[in-house]
Amino acid sequence: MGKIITIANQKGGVGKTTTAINLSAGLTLFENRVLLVDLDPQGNTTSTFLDVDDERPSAFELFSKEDIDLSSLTYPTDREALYILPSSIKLAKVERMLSQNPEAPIRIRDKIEKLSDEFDFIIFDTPPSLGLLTINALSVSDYVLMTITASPWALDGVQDFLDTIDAVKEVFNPSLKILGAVVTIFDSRTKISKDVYDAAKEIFGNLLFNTTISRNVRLEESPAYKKDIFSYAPSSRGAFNYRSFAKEVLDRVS
Amino acid sequence: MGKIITIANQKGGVGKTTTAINLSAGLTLFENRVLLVDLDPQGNTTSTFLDVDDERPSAFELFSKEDIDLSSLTYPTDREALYILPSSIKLAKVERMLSQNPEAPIRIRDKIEKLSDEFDFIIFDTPPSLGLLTINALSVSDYVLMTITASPWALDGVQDFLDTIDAVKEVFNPSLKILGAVVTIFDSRTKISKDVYDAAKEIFGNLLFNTTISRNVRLEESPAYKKDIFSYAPSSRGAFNYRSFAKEVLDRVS
Ligand SMILES: Nc1ncnc2c1ncn2[C@@H]1O[C@H](COP(=O)(O)OP(=O)(O)OP(=O)(O)O)[C@@H](O)[C@H]1O
Ligand SMILES: Nc1ncnc2c1ncn2[C@@H]1O[C@H](COP(=O)(O)OP(=O)(O)OP(=O)(O)O)[C@@H](O)[C@H]1O
Ligand SMILES: [Mg+2]
Ligand SMILES: [Mg+2]
Repeated sequence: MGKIITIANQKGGVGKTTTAINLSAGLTLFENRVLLVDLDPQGNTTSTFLDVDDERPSAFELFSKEDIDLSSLTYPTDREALYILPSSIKLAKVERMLSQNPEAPIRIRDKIEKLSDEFDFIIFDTPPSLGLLTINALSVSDYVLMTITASPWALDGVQDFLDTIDAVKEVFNPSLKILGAVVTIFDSRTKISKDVYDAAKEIFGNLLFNTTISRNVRLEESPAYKKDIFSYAPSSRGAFNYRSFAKEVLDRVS
Repeated sequence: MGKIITIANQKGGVGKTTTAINLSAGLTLFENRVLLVDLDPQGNTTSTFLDVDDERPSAFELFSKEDIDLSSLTYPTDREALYILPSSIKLAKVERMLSQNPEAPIRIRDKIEKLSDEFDFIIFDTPPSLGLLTINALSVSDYVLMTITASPWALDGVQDFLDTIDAVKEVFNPSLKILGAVVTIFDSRTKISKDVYDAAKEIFGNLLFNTTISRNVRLEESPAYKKDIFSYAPSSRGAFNYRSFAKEVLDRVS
């Protein structure tokens, strides 16, 4: 059984997708077979690896169909040992589609558990919300990782986030653990970055990762070339940060 | 009847809230009375002006109650002529609460129309989603403004965004117009900023605002001091940009 990690934060634009892509790629550098699942209807993770095609089998099928051939949902990427289970815009209607279904919060659990036998890690990218798509990811995860950036409102939503984790633990997934919080898009020249880092340390203590991901323009550029940071700019600061971050994650889960 | 503008983009972290706050404040500099409505459950706009209090009357009441005393929902701010209709975390449950209600997409329309008699402008801040909260804002708006930042995926969601605008126009609000798109967090030193600006110009043509909002650390700092940019750093680049942006908006709506 592979380890399942959800990357989440209801605040938008805080590096969830950038971390999902580069943590997943980083884990393959240490001999892991990784499945990256894109549960965000925006499909930013998906469009980084595959051409946009809203008709192919996607994560939407995890919610809409009972029995599916799971192997038809996983696609190889240019990076060996990294596979992707793509998003579709249809995911945007899942919340309304399942609003009367009592099993809605754990709709994808059995399917993902079956898939976890084939991978060392399953990583979920999620939309900027604590709605049904994110709840489903949390309900089947071993760990949840919060990405945080230096924003004036960076820590406003932490309480809601932690309340949601507690609720999922209590009702659906008692074994869910907080893997930690990682500060991304860190700019050591600005006071706001330092203030947010200090405040996050206060809230998360040892759960705050030692590795911070610096602001690095290579990380912004690489998805446009349909590449993770290790393929696009292997000697960049971004690649260095995400490699040491992957190592720190491995230390925490072993 | 005041003019109603929704600021929207389902992509997270693209300056919707920063623009909602500073455009609203900017409009008051030109003798306008402005109501800023926060429809994002995260409440970043709200926490910039008011202390967090999820029990006070809020935008949630626009959805949950038939008859309300609208004046009980609008609060003054430190800036004269700028009022706020605050968010509440309860907004997060609106989509599920109204999922079986056929009037859900126009739930707030009549109330907002009544309020628009008292203000020159009503500005909506919305969550990073094209769900029911954003649809409600669009259903009662004269204009929609899209904020765009230099992100690898900045323009991925534009088609979905424009499709949603068309759908709202067709079914709920034929007079809805696209006010335009504005590039924010612009960093003229990076190639990705220039590439995104050029691509946005290609898509939006004259609808792309001439004013771009540069990356400016003062804009990141000001909400932490519970101030808009004009109160916090009146001679900063951010204040200059948002002042000229407010002027450009006024030119387009007159
Ligand atoms: N370390 C970094 N250095 C520079 N830019 C970064 C870094 N990490 C992320 N970015 C950029 O910041 C923006 C937000 O990142 P990203 O899209 O990964 O966040 P997100 O949380 O997934 O957003 P959403 O809430 O829309 O899903 C993107 O433009 C991305 O390219
Ligand atoms: N011009 C700017 N210069 C520097 N930082 C900026 C600028 N505009 C916004 N920011 C910062 O970028 C981040 C995202 O902006 P903001 O929160 O306004 O976006 P949003 O679209 O409202 O996000 P969400 O999708 O979570 O609602 C915040 O940390 C904000 O302080
Ligand atoms: Mg994302
Ligand atoms: Mg916002």
